Amino acid sequence: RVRTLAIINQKGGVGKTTTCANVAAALAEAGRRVLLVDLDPQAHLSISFDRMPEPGDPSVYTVLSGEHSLADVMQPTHKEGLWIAPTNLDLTGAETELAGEIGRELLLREALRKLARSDDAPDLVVLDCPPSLGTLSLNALVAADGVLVPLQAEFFALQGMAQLLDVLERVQRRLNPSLELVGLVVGLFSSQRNLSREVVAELRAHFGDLVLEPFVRVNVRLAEAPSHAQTIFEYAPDSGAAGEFRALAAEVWRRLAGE
Amino acid sequence: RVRTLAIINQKGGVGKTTTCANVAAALAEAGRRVLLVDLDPQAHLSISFDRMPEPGDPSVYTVLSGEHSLADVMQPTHKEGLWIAPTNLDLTGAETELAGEIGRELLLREALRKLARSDDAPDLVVLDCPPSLGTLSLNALVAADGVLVPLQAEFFALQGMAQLLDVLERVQRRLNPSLELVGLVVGLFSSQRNLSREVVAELRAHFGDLVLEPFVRVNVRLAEAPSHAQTIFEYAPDSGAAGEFRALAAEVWRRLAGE
Ligand SMILES: Nc1ncnc2c1ncn2[C@@H]1O[C@H](COP(=O)(O)OP(=O)(O)OP(=O)(O)O)[C@@H](O)[C@H]1O
Ligand SMILES: Nc1ncnc2c1ncn2[C@@H]1O[C@H](COP(=O)(O)OP(=O)(O)OP(=O)(O)O)[C@@H](O)[C@H]1O
Ligand SMILES: [Mg+2]
Ligand SMILES: [Mg+2]
Repeated sequence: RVRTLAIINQKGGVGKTTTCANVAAALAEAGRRVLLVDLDPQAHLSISFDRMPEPGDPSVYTVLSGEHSLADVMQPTHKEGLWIAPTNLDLTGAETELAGEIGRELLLREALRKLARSDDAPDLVVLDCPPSLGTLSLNALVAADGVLVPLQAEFFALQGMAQLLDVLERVQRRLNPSLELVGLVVGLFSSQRNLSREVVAELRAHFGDLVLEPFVRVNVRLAEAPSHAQTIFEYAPDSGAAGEFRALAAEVWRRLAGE
Repeated sequence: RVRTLAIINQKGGVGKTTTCANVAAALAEAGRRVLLVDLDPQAHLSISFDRMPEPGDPSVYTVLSGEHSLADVMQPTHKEGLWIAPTNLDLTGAETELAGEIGRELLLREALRKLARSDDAPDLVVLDCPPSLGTLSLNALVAADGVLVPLQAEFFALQGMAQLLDVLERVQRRLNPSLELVGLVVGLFSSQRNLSREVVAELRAHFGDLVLEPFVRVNVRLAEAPSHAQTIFEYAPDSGAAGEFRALAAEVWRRLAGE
């Protein structure tokens, strides 16, 4: 059975791509077959695995436009058990180009269902989303079984969650009844900041055990790893950040797959 | 004469809203009449001035849909000489709703030209953009005289700039020939990080004196001020961050207005 996890937050720069790459890599190291899908036109996930296609080449854009299947587009990464369906800047136009397409929010789900029936089916698909709640992010929410929300413990975190939960509820009601909120990942965390501690207390009051542990503390190695086309597990395998992502990935899989 | 400055970067979380609020506030303190326009459906700029309208109320959304003028929507902030045209979540649907509108990228310019002819005309309009290069950001680029690009000195900064410059060039060629790149603002800066110093060296090699000084160093007070509905100039007027934004604002005005 293929499980699909969407990593989403319309707030920018909260660690979506960082969480996507490292949670997927940790689960690949634990023996799962994992496919990353880059739905962000910035293509940062693709770049951080050194897999950004040339303009016009097969990519997530050509999957959504119906030209290629996911099996055509997915390619191995440097890591055993981890593949990526990469994107490039062609995806920038998708929002407007798809505006008139019938069932425009269902295109990714259609492509993933086709993949699930093929020999290339992975155990887990992880979707990296752009910082918005537009058509690309909605495609992720419709296709997903679970949603993981990275956030920074800053003033705007709670207000953003209210809007996101409202969108989740509408997607669940109209398009994807089995969609579940797996949890919130508190990233870029620094315990010295009073503001962070206050926001965390409020998040716990609102969301209880949906606030996943451990938090991901600020660690410059997480920001450096992508420039070497590595995940934290190759770049700094013994770092606190590697330990945090291993523990988070295990917890996410437990909640998503019930194992 | 009204000058318009767009603050833009499709990369999320790089300090766009923080730069917008504090550069505008610094210039208001220096005696200019400044109007902020919140083009981000997250409405963080509006929230950080405690001016987010109720759903359905006049907002930037109703300006773009033609229901209200900017003069109808703009309201004073707590700061002398600083107004805001706020937004709310109604703006989330604009990307798709405007997809079929004739001249959809010119709607804001039309509204600003009308304001410039009225008694409410400010000296400067500052536009906060969402983390994307879609219809809302294109409206800002078409309406603007100058563009200010906040960025973080991280691995992805340079790659993002290439895409942004490509979009700027097309906007200049087809819709706004007088649009100029005013400069790059390096924010969330921390000189201890090797990565930051490497990226800054590369930015200087590519962009020369478009890299504005001073850099904005990491300072938790910048993240705390919005939760008190204050700019850095009320929250921590003697902080390094306040000094950095005063100096940046003066430099931005010098380049934009030639004074
Ligand atoms: N725990 C951390 N410690 C240090 N740096 C981090 C951490 N998490 C993320 N970063 C860095 O912060 C920046 C933002 O993270 P990332 O790009 O993953 O966020 P995002 O939510 O995907 O952004 P966008 O909204 O633009 O897609 C990146 O430069 C990343 O390397
Ligand atoms: N120099 C700084 N020092 C400390 N915190 C900062 C600094 N600049 C910005 N921040 C904080 O970092 C976060 C991101 O900044 P901000 O919201 O201004 O970025 P943005 O580019 O507008 O994000 P988005 O892409 O979501 O619109 C905010 O919580 C903000 O308070
Ligand atoms: Mg990202
Ligand atoms: Mg912002």
